[in-house]
Amino acid sequence: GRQFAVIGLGQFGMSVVKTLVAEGCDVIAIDIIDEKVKDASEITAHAVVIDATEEKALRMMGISNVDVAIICIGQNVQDSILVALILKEMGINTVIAKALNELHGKVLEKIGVSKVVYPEIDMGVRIARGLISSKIVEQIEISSKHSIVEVLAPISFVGKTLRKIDARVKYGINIIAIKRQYAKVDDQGNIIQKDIFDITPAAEDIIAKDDMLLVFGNNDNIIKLRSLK
Amino acid sequence: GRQFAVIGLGQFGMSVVKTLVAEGCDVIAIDIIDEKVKDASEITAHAVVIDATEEKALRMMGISNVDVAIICIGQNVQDSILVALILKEMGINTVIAKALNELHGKVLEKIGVSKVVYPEIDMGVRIARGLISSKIVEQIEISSKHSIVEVLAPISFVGKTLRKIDARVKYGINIIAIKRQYAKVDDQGNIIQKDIFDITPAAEDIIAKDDMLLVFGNNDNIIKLRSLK
Ligand SMILES: Nc1ncnc2c1ncn2[C@@H]1O[C@H](COP(=O)(O)OP(=O)(O)OP(=O)(O)O)[C@@H](O)[C@H]1O
Ligand SMILES: Nc1ncnc2c1ncn2[C@@H]1O[C@H](COP(=O)(O)OP(=O)(O)OP(=O)(O)O)[C@@H](O)[C@H]1O
Repeated sequence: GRQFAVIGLGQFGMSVVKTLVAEGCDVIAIDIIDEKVKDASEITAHAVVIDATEEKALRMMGISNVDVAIICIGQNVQDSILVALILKEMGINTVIAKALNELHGKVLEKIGVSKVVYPEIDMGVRIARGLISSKIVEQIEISSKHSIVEVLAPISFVGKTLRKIDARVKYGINIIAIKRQYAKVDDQGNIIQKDIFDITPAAEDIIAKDDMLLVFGNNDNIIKLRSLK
Repeated sequence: GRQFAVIGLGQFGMSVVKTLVAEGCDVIAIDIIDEKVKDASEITAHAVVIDATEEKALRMMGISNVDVAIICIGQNVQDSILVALILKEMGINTVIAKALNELHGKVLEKIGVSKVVYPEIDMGVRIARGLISSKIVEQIEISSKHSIVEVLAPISFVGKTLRKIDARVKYGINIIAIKRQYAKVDDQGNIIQKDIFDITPAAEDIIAKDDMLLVFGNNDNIIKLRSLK
């Protein structure tokens, strides 16, 4: 199985350790502060106090054998960069690091960090998108070539059963849910729009005008579907 | 359209503002520091310098009319809590706030904040899960009741066509992809496992032993599927 090293046990680092351990992964947890390592030792057997900028100390811990290292040092940009350099020079396959700001992140990328994390910025984007999206889902990338995405039903589908549309054969996509809006009057006499979802629709279900289709398929087919009239 | 207020323009707050504005939303951006408001004014027309703990100042800005307020004050826990209290008493429908730690978060929930965000902790979980998952997808919650998840093919499915299994009718789930492993010899003579994906599988496709099924459906049905033999 793969071995992980987490360097820096702030909130981000500790959260990475907890999640990896909860999934049964082998994790070495490192911090320069005793207290943090003590807390981590309640979660993983391998928790050590090390200044990660000291290459000898890292090697003695067998860090050069891990498959993935996650650097979670935030405020001390210099240490974060130095540790990244050391780990890449040691030949560790995958090094992931959080960055304090974009300049920090750019330097980490130049060193060979494969993924730079900006927790505050990334979560800001996610929270904002979650607020805007009244869709079931905006777009989820399942792999680099396939997605799940909501698409307005093409006019040519309206009035037809799913069986007749034969989406899988004709368009290479799978319609996994249909969202339809209907108007409802609330207890103050206001008209409000409500959504109904037809999940795993039946072959006999008929598409109506303005239905939103939750669709799964490869990205090229999704693009073609969107340009259908 | 809905109106948003973002209070506190650190990295998290600024990211929320940028994302909302990029999606065409109406955003009031507030901070006590001139410089931050000046940066925000390049993104949104409504950017004001206010101490958000001063209710009168908030009311003069028309904050009581927004539908959603996002409090992005991090270090100053007292201010964050006071602002949350003021906004809920003003009757703002949805108040979201980031929290410095779990105690801070619990207090915010008691006040009526509908969603508490822990950027460092939440991103730690996401990054760790992304590292572990060699599956197409671990589990994606589509709504509070439906998910997309990878499931080992039950023995009773093996050797049958999808048509015969009739998953949608019999089990209320939609098999949207099949992942199968096969052994391949690399150029050094090592045997390596490779995955092949059958996306939007045909009705005549036959399930093999150890196939992983990417399944969409409601959570109860997914649980039942998992316990099938
Ligand atoms: N050279 C180092 N070697 C090992 N650990 C280090 C080193 N420098 C910093 N750390 C540790 O990294 C951890 C996280 O760093 P810091 O608290 O600066 O980041 P942060 O971004 O504020 O953390 P959080 O993840 O809570 O947001 C700290 O526990 C710190 O002791
Ligand atoms: N009473 C207040 N009224 C308005 N703005 C405030 C108030 N108190 C703090 N702020 C602002 O909130 C912003 C974010 O706060 P702070 O920098 O403490 O949080 P942070 O968690 O470190 O930010 P980040 O989102 O970058 O992680 C700051 O720009 C600060 O000026």
